[in-house]
Amino acid sequence: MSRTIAIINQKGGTGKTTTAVNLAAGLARQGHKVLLIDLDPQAHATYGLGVDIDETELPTISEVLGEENLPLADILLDTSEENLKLAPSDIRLARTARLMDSRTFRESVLKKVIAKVEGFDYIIIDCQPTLDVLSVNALVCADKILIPTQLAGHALKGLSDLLSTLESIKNGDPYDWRILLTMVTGHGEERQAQAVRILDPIKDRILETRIPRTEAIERSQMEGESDEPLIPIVLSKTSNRGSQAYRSLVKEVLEKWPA
Amino acid sequence: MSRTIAIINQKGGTGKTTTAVNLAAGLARQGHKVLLIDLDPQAHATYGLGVDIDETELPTISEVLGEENLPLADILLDTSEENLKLAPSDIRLARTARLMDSRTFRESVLKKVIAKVEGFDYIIIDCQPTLDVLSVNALVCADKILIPTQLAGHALKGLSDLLSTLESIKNGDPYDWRILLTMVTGHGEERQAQAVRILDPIKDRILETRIPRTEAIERSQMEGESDEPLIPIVLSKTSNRGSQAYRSLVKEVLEKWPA
Ligand SMILES: Nc1ncnc2c1ncn2[C@@H]1O[C@H](COP(=O)(O)OP(=O)(O)OP(=O)(O)O)[C@@H](O)[C@H]1O
Ligand SMILES: Nc1ncnc2c1ncn2[C@@H]1O[C@H](COP(=O)(O)OP(=O)(O)OP(=O)(O)O)[C@@H](O)[C@H]1O
Ligand SMILES: [Mg+2]
Ligand SMILES: [Mg+2]
Repeated sequence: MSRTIAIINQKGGTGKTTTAVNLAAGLARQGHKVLLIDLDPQAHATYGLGVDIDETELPTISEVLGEENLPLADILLDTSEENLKLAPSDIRLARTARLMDSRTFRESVLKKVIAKVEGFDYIIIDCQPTLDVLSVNALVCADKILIPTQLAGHALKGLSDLLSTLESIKNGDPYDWRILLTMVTGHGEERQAQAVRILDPIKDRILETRIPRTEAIERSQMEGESDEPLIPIVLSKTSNRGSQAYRSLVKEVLEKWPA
Repeated sequence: MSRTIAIINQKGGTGKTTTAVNLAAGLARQGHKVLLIDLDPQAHATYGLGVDIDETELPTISEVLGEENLPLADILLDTSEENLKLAPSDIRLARTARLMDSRTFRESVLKKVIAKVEGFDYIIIDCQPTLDVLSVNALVCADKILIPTQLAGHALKGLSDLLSTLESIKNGDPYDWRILLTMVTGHGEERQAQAVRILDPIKDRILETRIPRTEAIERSQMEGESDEPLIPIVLSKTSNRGSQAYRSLVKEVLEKWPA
């Protein structure tokens, strides 16, 4: 039975994809069998692992959740990391999501699909920045929920919506959730201290690891001039604040949510 | 006939709300009659203008686009800026959007509603980070499209999707679009230069104004300890890089898209 972790926050740009790709790659490098499911039609996790889905005719998660009803195992791609497989996404998923909205048991389509794959210690799901049918499917599947959030006004506003949506979806089923503080900066003490005060009622849900805002992390998601594929910062040969932070996240996830 | 400007980018966290609130407030301060429509169920533009919608029983854009069919004029709120009115949003808009999906002419609901209000020089629409029925409605209404984007890998990926969606929606109708570079930093020359090279084919679409990443802008969206409402940085009494940049944006919009 694998651990399924949904990486979610309906606020845009809080570091969900960066966290999903680095957590998945980092756990795989530690020897765990990992599946990363890209549930965002914009397919940023797919690009982040160096797969240019536009250039291929390959089927994606869209054909698994849609009327084609392909088995999940049929669309899995190898990545440069031996223990990491990817279920890629593409823009067709946006249309599939609209069609899913009118199906019976639309909330459990992904859960039924995941139940048929075996051999993974961790399944990581990257979500898009809305609480639509795709995100609800991720929350239904996952027993662990990781919420990347910045120490910023707008990012904190939506947390109570997300937590009450989660509560109503889980309806008594066991689950665990944690907040990951991302893009933490050295300046702006006043603002960040204010944000931490706002989070005080749920401070025991905040992971110890904090991801700093670093240029190296921003650069790691930018294709270079040469056709080298993107490499998640956690796997970088050099040690920097960004790679150290994501390695510490991998360690903390292994402690709190062992396979 | 007012100028309708949609602020849109399906990538999350590119500075759409920050730009919508500051452009609207800046144009109003120059004496133009402005309406800001919050089309994001997360209602960040509504909070950004100091309206705590959770505390009120007020109707929002959700009741205008939904089956209640309220006139837009009935939900407009005054703001601290004399020439600026707000059409607030709230989380109910997410459910309204799902119901809109099955209506006939679902793409033109907002256009019909806006046609009935008068007296505004500019109508600014803040969009959520997806290309769903709400964003399509904004694109159908707007004759000007402003696309805030960061000089970052993921943000550039989605531009071609957005531009082809726009092309198919407008289907021959006149419109104009511009890109606004946001959160531009002093470091990371290599990454930003690479990003500008990727944008080269559409470089004449990039506005001259570039919005720097500043702590003052980030702080301007964070509620303080005291109950003072949030003030858009463009209206700040002190002059700083953030307020100057947004004042330059107001000027450039008035030049390129006069009322
Ligand atoms: N710790 C960091 N330091 C610097 N830049 C970062 C960091 N984390 C993420 N970024 C950058 O911030 C932007 C947003 O990150 P990312 O795309 O991972 O967020 P997201 O929550 O997945 O966004 P969306 O809501 O669009 O899915 C990206 O350009 C990314 O490269
Ligand atoms: N120029 C800037 N300098 C520093 N911080 C900024 C700047 N512009 C925006 N921000 C901050 O970045 C975050 C994202 O900005 P904003 O919420 O405006 O983006 P958005 O595109 O509206 O996001 P969403 O996709 O969730 O709607 C916010 O915390 C905001 O305060
Ligand atoms: Mg993402
Ligand atoms: Mg926004």
